Amino acid sequence: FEFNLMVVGQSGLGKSTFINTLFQTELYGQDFPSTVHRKKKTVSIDSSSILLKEKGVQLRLTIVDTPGFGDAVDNSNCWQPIIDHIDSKYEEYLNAESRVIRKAHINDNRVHCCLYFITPTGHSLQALDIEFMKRLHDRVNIIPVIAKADTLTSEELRLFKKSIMQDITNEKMKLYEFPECDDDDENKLTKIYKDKVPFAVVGSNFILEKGNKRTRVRQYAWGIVDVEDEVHSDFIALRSMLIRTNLNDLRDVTHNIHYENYRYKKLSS
Amino acid sequence: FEFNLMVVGQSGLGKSTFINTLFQTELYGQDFPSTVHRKKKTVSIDSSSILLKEKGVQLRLTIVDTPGFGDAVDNSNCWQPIIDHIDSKYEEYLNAESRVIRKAHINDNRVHCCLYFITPTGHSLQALDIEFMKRLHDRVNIIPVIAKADTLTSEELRLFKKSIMQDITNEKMKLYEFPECDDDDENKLTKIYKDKVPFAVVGSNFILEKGNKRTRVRQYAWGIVDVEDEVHSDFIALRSMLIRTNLNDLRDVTHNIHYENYRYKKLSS
Ligand SMILES: Nc1nc2c(ncn2[C@@H]2O[C@H](COP(=O)(O)OP(=O)(O)O)[C@@H](O)[C@H]2O)c(=O)[nH]1
Ligand SMILES: Nc1nc2c(ncn2[C@@H]2O[C@H](COP(=O)(O)OP(=O)(O)O)[C@@H](O)[C@H]2O)c(=O)[nH]1
Repeated sequence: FEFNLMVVGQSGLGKSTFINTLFQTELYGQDFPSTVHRKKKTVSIDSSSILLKEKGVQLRLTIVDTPGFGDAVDNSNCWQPIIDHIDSKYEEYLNAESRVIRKAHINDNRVHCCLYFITPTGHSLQALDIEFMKRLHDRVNIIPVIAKADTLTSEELRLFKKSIMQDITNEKMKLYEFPECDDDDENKLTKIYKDKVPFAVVGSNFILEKGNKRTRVRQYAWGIVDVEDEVHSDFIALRSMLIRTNLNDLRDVTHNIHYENYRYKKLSS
Repeated sequence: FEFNLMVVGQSGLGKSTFINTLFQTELYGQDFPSTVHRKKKTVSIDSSSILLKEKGVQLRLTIVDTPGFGDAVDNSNCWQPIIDHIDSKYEEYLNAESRVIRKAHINDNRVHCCLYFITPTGHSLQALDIEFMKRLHDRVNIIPVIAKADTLTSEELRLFKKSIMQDITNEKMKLYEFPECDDDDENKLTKIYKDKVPFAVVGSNFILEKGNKRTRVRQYAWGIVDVEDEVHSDFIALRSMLIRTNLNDLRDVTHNIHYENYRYKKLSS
């Protein structure tokens, strides 16, 4: 069972910390990100895989990192290496699938989900956010998240989400749609979680041990942000929607919609 | 007594809020900034003046705002309109000063101080920050501030400041130097404040009334950031160094060093 998750956003938005938090791992050690992020001239595509056990199932999770995105003075076309990567994985799969003698299980390296990190300005989407999402929304499942959400008060966050969704509607951008649930009770929860899009996330590499409970927190002089407190951020909602319930749907939509689109355009040109 | 303060930094770094906080005013109304900041294609230079009474002295404060800076996908040369504005003010002054019959008091519209807002990434200076400061440090007094400092824990802030000062040294950038003080006790305080550079600022338009005390705060679900609490941010240090003690020195350095440089280059070319 493979799952390939791409992470996109400017340097310093807490992406590495968030991945560690989401999968409760140290995939990104504390020193590693800061040296990688300095003074990148072009966007590179870095993949790292880990084996996880999720609900008793062995999962090979691959995180596709995109350091350099949005970090230069001139970011024109900084999305191109990302588009090329996504298309090349569709191409690989198409070739494997088209062989006369082909394998029973084709290695699936296609990007199943792209988490796009929005800078918490408090105003609206930035020009770069819009340019990126317009070019990628019909190639890959995009789930936008508001980075470092502990930068915003609850009122600022409410207005910011409203303004972002307005931009997304105006620009006709198609985000990944979480599917309906068969179970009525689960559907209620799904609806509550779906209404939180774009998810406001907080991550941390710092773990506080309180008795027998271990939680990831950010300790400020004025208070402690608890990553798992649903009042503090939408982390729990996102983790639930992403990992607990929809990994399969993200893979299915990638295969049945985005990949088929690619295949159709490729074979009919 | 005129003082002209330029504010530079990407949209959403809390610049308008900070100016309101610094001068305890509503110079930037709550609605105004958000409409101005959307989708600017080029950098514009907007000046607004207010009359303040500071230590019994009438002060005409002019804030020079630079909306659009760093907000596009391609920010190449976004500093040029800023350079042109600064140079044009030197040019105006030079013309007024060079007249055969000249006024006793020349209107001083030169930029006395440029507050440069650094995005709180937690890593180091961004390419844009370096490009801007390298071109402007020998034209105007630059005081860098870390925007939205409540985004960083005290440890993250300590590392971030260290990394920024390292970049500034490596790139040979000349920041405004706060002068020594004649008074020994004041000098101790000046030294403490100088060591906080780059100042980590927090601003707010929200005023909390506690008894007869009114403070500007940011209210989060996990705690309240008090702009005037010296543990929460360097706001008090910056306000003291900028307004309480060094307005005159900033004007003198602008006149005796930056303006003289301009005049020398202009007249000898
Ligand atoms: N305020 C805040 N800071 C965070 C959060 N997550 C990470 N950081 C800090 O932001 C800085 C950059 O984090 P990092 O994960 O390296 O960001 P990346 O460059 O996007 O991978 C570090 O100082 C982190 O401790 C968060 O949720 N909120
Ligand atoms: N976390 C944090 N947010 C701030 C701070 N100052 C302002 N903000 C918020 O950041 C957003 C943008 O502020 P604004 O002053 O308009 O920024 P500008 O675009 O740089 O002028 C608003 O939601 C403000 O309430 C601050 O010190 N810390």
